[in-house]
Amino acid sequence: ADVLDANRRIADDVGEHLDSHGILSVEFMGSTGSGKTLIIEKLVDHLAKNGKRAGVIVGDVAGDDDYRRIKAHGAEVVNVNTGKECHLDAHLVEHASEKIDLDAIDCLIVENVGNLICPADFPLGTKKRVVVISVTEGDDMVRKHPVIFQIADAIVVNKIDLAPYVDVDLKVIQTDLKRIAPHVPAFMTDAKHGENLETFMDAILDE
Amino acid sequence: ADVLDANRRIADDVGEHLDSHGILSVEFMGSTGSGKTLIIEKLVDHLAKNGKRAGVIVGDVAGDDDYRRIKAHGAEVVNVNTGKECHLDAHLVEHASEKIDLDAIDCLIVENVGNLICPADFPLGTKKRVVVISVTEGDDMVRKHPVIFQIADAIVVNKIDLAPYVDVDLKVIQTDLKRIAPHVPAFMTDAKHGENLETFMDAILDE
Ligand SMILES: Nc1nc2c(ncn2[C@@H]2O[C@H](COP(=O)(O)OP(=O)(O)OP(=O)(O)O)[C@@H](O)[C@H]2O)c(=O)[nH]1
Ligand SMILES: Nc1nc2c(ncn2[C@@H]2O[C@H](COP(=O)(O)OP(=O)(O)OP(=O)(O)O)[C@@H](O)[C@H]2O)c(=O)[nH]1
Ligand SMILES: [Mg+2]
Ligand SMILES: [Mg+2]
Ligand SMILES: [Zn+2]
Ligand SMILES: [Zn+2]
Repeated sequence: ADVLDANRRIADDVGEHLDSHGILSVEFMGSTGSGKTLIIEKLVDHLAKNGKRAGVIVGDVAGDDDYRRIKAHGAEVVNVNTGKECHLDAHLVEHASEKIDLDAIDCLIVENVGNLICPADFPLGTKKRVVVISVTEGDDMVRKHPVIFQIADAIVVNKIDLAPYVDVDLKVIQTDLKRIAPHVPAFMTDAKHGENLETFMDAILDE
Repeated sequence: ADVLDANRRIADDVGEHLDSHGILSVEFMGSTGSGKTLIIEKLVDHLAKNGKRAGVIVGDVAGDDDYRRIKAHGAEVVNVNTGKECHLDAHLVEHASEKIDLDAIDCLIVENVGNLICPADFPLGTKKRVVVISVTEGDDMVRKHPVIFQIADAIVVNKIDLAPYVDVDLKVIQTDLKRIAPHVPAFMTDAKHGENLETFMDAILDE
């Protein structure tokens, strides 16, 4: 419990610091391979089209794959390797954000390590938290990991184009979401071909 | 480090206990929704066809979805809900195995919680550890989470039928496996339609 309290205090500091620069900040959590980076790549493009600049902090256990993909879209990016840790924490994000010129960006995006469990207990200080799952993981992800959906500000159920190939009925996922996290807006997207992605991005950027 | 040492000691006890009953034991780790339960369902059927009986311990954060799916195949199953913990540990498996009549089974199967990070550091005492990923997560899973592939006894890259829909080149995954875990046998499977699954099951059961 001490670890969680300490993290929450640092998260509050991070949040205040970002607010003082007038920056909107959004975290993306979710399962490994659910499509977090692809959605962030498109979000960076969407922001640029509206004349807004993005800073991105990418958390991964090892390597710089996601860092390179997002950097190619022209954002200011910082890579954080977590090693044995299966989630980012506010302390890591505090230090990573020091490497970004906060006066040169309008929006800070954080991609957490793929994990549907621990991130729920470790807020990072961002204004919004989005959880991303994909239909290819099966139709039971929501009821199996209720907490991370309940603490989110938005939910993305991605890869809906693949639902027929994994025998997943989207209505089962929607029913679980209504029961488990009725207060959280949910978006069914196909990030690859763009379906419903604009709707999600406008909603999360308060446009 | 104390936690890892304590876990290893209990895992050794579990291993000795299973050996004394002449039981083959296999753990399935891997990403959420990669196909662990589907593979276990087919493994239980495969064992039954060869006159062998399976006991299964299923770890999930919440609910009994996987428990019910596997029970329907006639195996002796125990459900373990891990709550806030993102992985099983040897202590949980020790207690769960007490609920199974070890003289009535030939093979014990353990399904870990979906997570490509922590399970690597928490052996459960089984003779073999298998890690399952699916191509729908992208082609970078191996280089992003090297440790869990290096400590495994076998690797399953599942859902190869879906590779064309997510722009994944299987050769990229195979090249990473050769570089990162050259000593570990890898199987490219489609558990839904059965491709290469028999080959994997025969290999893991030493038939
Ligand atoms: N068909 C389809 N493929 C998608 C979609 N979204 C992502 N993908 C594919 O899914 C794979 C994983 O996407 P990423 O963006 O790397 O996922 P991620 O959540 O960032 O993965 P990690 O950071 O490794 O946890 C890639 O091969 C993408 O091309 C989608 O909506 N439809
Ligand atoms: N097309 C296709 N679908 C598959 C394959 N293997 C599993 N699936 C589907 O993938 C989804 C997830 O499968 P599960 O067996 O529940 O995966 P799991 O790893 O046990 O999931 P968790 O226990 O929740 O982490 C289900 O909808 C399966 O039907 C495959 O090889 N090909
Ligand atoms: Mg990513
Ligand atoms: Mg399962
Ligand atoms: Zn964790
Ligand atoms: Zn863990």
